[in-house]
Amino acid sequence: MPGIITIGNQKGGVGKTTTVVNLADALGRDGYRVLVIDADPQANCTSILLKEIGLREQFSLVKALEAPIEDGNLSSMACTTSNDNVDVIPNTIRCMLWERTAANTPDSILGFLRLAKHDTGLNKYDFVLIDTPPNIGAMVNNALMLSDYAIVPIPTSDQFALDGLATFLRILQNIRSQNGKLRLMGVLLTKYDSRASVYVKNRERIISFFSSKGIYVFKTTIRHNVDIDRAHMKRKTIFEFDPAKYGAKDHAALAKEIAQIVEKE
Amino acid sequence: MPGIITIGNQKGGVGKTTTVVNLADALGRDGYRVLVIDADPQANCTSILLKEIGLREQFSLVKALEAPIEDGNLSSMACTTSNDNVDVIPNTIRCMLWERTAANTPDSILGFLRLAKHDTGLNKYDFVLIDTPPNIGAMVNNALMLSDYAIVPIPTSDQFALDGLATFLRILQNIRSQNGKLRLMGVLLTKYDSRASVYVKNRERIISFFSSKGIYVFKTTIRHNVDIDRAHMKRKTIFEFDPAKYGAKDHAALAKEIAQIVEKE
Ligand SMILES: Nc1ncnc2c1ncn2[C@@H]1O[C@H](COP(=O)(O)OP(=O)(O)OP(=O)(O)O)[C@@H](O)[C@H]1O
Ligand SMILES: Nc1ncnc2c1ncn2[C@@H]1O[C@H](COP(=O)(O)OP(=O)(O)OP(=O)(O)O)[C@@H](O)[C@H]1O
Ligand SMILES: [Mg+2]
Ligand SMILES: [Mg+2]
Repeated sequence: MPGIITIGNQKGGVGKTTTVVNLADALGRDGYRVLVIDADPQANCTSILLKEIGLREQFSLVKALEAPIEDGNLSSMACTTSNDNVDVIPNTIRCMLWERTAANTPDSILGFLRLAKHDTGLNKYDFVLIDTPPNIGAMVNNALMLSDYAIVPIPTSDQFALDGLATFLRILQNIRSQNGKLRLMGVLLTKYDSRASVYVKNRERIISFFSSKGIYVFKTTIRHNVDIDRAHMKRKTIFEFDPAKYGAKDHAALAKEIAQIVEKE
Repeated sequence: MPGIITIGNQKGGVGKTTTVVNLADALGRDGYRVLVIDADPQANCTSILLKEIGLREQFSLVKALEAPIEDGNLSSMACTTSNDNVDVIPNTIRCMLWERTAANTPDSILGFLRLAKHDTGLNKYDFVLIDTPPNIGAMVNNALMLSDYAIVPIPTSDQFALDGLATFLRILQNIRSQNGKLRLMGVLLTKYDSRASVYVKNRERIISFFSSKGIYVFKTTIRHNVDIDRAHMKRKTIFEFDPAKYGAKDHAALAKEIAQIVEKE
């Protein structure tokens, strides 16, 4: 059974998608088999990882969710990426319509569980990483109901992202009452630019604040790296773009840190 | 009747809230009366502009929306800010529940129009600025149904924000069929960091791409400025924090540019 990790934060632009695509590639390069589920209807993950974009007419998360109840599963929707160890379940904007129709049905939080229930094809993966949208709606709830862990990216410069964490932790608590295996793996500091002293001080303040609350902060901090933006523009992971850059080194270090945490359990 | 402007982009973290709070303050300092409507349930605008946070138990957008049909209006929910020319209608997370219950009712796009219909109190404002969440749900649809203009912030470094614009323009077109006065005022380039050549080139490429499509790009570009983050951390607008900084100068220039555009019409 794979370790299933939701990358979540209802604040926008904190680096959820950036973390998912680059962490997946890093784990894949370390020899792990990884499935990425793009649970965001805006499908930014898909735009990076799915090399043949036309495939998502036949293979997508929303197609799995819309299939007749007995027919749906997740693993049959997996598509290859440029890393042989990484597959992706793409998404499309139609997922937004699905969210609306599923709104007053069990699928609004149990859809992914239903699809995963007898899905033995998932067992070939060591990790499942789920990218989620910037809200606390059906997709995040579904992802957390399926997950062993949540990782919350927080930019060291973003006050609003910090403000929103309490709300996200409440969502985790609610879901834990139904999914007892769900834990917060930790907070991941992102977009860290050490050139401005306010960001350096803020990072230290954030780390000590979370320690005092017993919340784990990853030892790896993802530094701000212009090559991360450049990789996205080229529809590549940072490793495909230039593995010598900080963005690659930081995600490689994060992959090792996460693999250790999961292996200890 | 005020000029009503939605600041929208379904991509997260592009600077919607940053633009709304600082543009409002800039317009206020130029002598215009401004109402800010925080249409995001995450209420980041509220956390900056509402000095007495307890007020939002009595005064909020969601309270207006939940009031009995004949009783609701917007202007009675307006609270003061530290700028005498700027009022804010706060929001709370309960707005997310409202969105769900309103989902299959006319209010899911007509709620704001209903509240504004006989609301003569709105006429004391020259501008209404509406901050919206990173999605294309009820709040954005409501805001656009009420608006004369939409402004779309796009960071010069963000490929996904650029990818998402086509979708946002489609939403504008759909709403225009019911609200004939709605226009895209323009795209606002944000978070512009001229230190990396890829960002300088990207900005030029974005500007020429939009010109070729007949889409107006504001002459004012909002530069990346660490003081914008510092102002948010202090719950201040950039003008309250330090009007000498780039963040203030850029939003002041934007206010002048927008006032000219609106006055020409
Ligand atoms: N370490 C970094 N260095 C430089 N740019 C970064 C870094 N991390 C993220 N970014 C940039 O920040 C922007 C937002 O990142 P991303 O889209 O991954 O966030 P998100 O949380 O998935 O956003 P959303 O909430 O909209 O889904 C993107 O332009 C991305 O390239
Ligand atoms: N010009 C700028 N210089 C420096 N930081 C900026 C600038 N504009 C925005 N930011 C920072 O980027 C982050 C995202 O900005 P903001 O919250 O305004 O975006 P948003 O589009 O409202 O996000 P959301 O979609 O989550 O509502 C914040 O930490 C903000 O301080
Ligand atoms: Mg994303
Ligand atoms: Mg915002």
